[in-house]
Amino acid sequence: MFTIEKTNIPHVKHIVVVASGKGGVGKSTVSVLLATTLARKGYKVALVDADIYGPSVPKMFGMDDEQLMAHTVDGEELMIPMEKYGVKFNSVGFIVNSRQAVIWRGPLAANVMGQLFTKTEWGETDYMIVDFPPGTGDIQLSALQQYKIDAAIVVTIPQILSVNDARKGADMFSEQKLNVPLLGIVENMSWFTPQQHPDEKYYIFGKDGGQMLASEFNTKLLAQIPLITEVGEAVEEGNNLLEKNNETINKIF
Amino acid sequence: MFTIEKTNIPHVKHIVVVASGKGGVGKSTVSVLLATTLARKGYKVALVDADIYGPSVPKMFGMDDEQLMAHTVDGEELMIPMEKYGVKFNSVGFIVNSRQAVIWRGPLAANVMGQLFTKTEWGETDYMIVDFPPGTGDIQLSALQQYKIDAAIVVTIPQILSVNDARKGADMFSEQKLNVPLLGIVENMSWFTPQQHPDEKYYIFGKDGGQMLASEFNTKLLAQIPLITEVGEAVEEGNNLLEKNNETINKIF
Ligand SMILES: Nc1ncnc2c1ncn2[C@@H]1O[C@H](COP(=O)(O)OP(=O)(O)O)[C@@H](O)[C@H]1O
Ligand SMILES: Nc1ncnc2c1ncn2[C@@H]1O[C@H](COP(=O)(O)OP(=O)(O)O)[C@@H](O)[C@H]1O
Repeated sequence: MFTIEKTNIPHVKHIVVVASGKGGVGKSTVSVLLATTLARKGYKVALVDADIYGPSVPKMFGMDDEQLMAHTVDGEELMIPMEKYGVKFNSVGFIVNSRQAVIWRGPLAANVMGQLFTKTEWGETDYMIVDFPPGTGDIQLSALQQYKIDAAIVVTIPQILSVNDARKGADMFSEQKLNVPLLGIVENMSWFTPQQHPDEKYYIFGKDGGQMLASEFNTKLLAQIPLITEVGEAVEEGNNLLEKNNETINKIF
Repeated sequence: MFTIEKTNIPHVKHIVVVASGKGGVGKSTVSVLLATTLARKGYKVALVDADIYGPSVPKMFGMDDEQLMAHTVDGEELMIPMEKYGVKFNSVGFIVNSRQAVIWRGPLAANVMGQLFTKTEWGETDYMIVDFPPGTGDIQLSALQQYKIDAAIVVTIPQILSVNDARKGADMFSEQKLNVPLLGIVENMSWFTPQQHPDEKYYIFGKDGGQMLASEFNTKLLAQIPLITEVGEAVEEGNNLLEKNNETINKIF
């Protein structure tokens, strides 16, 4: 039987893909949160912003206008990743001018994602977190077939109505031949507690979607992340608040 | 000079595209709100759910499991649109099994969108609202080149950081040769007011992004829509609350 030989990424111990069924559920936010949390625990972390449709990792780190550098190592030109809060990161947004509306086709997407994975000097890495393009098209499938991914996390909002979209995201990993274990579901935007009313919880985006999806796929609900204004404004401040709020994020690994 | 002959959609007076730079900002919600508001004012309204990546209009109307019917008119087979709250609608989700993860390529997308526009029996229509696929790829560009679109609305959230994505959406219409007038910007998820604290406003997703984008493109900020839990749960209930809250929605046309 013919099996696809997967590309291994040298010096990286674990590769975790963060995926979603549709955009805007907080997948990039969760990717950044996961990466910075792991870095804070002392792990060597690489964050690959492979979200070709809307790479937002650089601006979440406040480094949108930075210039990526490259240098030659053993005759091969490698990009030098950016670094902040103990996380090394590279982004589609640095390789392709993210102000342009790029027409993404399979070969271009595979080429650019390949550069992020194998033409970036990541160095010894414990966890590589991959902020995946939202949705479930052939671009996502090809990447999952090509690289050895150790685990996947699917991000959803609590809305029962939007669980349908998230389900497609989770389905993508249960493809037998893909062999990518679904680590669990992260439910984001789970409730909102106003600062001046710490005992109140408002379920603006519904309830229970994360648990329903986790049960359906026989996997864990890894965390429920509330809406916190600072998360959208300043990643470090947002992450500090989320960590106080959310001991579970710390338990994911 | 060679100009593309645009396809006119018979019996439809005005076609308005509702677009966004990225998913999850509420484009489908705004499309549904706009359609039901116009229907309530007595206009004949058609809602085209062309959001191929995540068609959500049927479930917003609670008609996800309905079967689309077709009949033959003058030898041509036409789909009969669904109808609710005075709005006629058809969706990619009825034509293609939306539970499947479809690999969307240009020709397939153009074919399915073409069926929604020209193989659906819309009848005499004052306003056709088009829930566009999010983003700015060649699928969106091809549709804008092919059909005569009278106006475009771009939906954004207030986050200054996400205005970059919305800007690409607005840029798409300012392409000289496309000739699609940008009617204005709708800012969604502008604040949250807890029911028990009607004097408080929480800017969970930031502030000012909509106005900033409107000024940049020399167009109007048509409306600011607050976060209202019922919007995600029951479109009619949500729309009633939004209309009380938001006289501006009524002034868009
Ligand atoms: N828990 C949260 N609290 C407040 N804002 C959030 C939260 N999660 C995400 N956001 C905001 O919601 C928007 C969408 O999040 P993002 O991570 O870009 O989603 P995705 O990657 O799924 O498209 C961004 O403006 C982000 O700052
Ligand atoms: N003003 C609002 N208040 C509360 N929830 C909203 C509002 N606008 C959108 N939503 C919810 O946010 C999610 C994304 O909205 P949707 O219209 O599907 O976005 P898009 O079409 O841009 O992907 C849905 O769960 C929807 O119910």
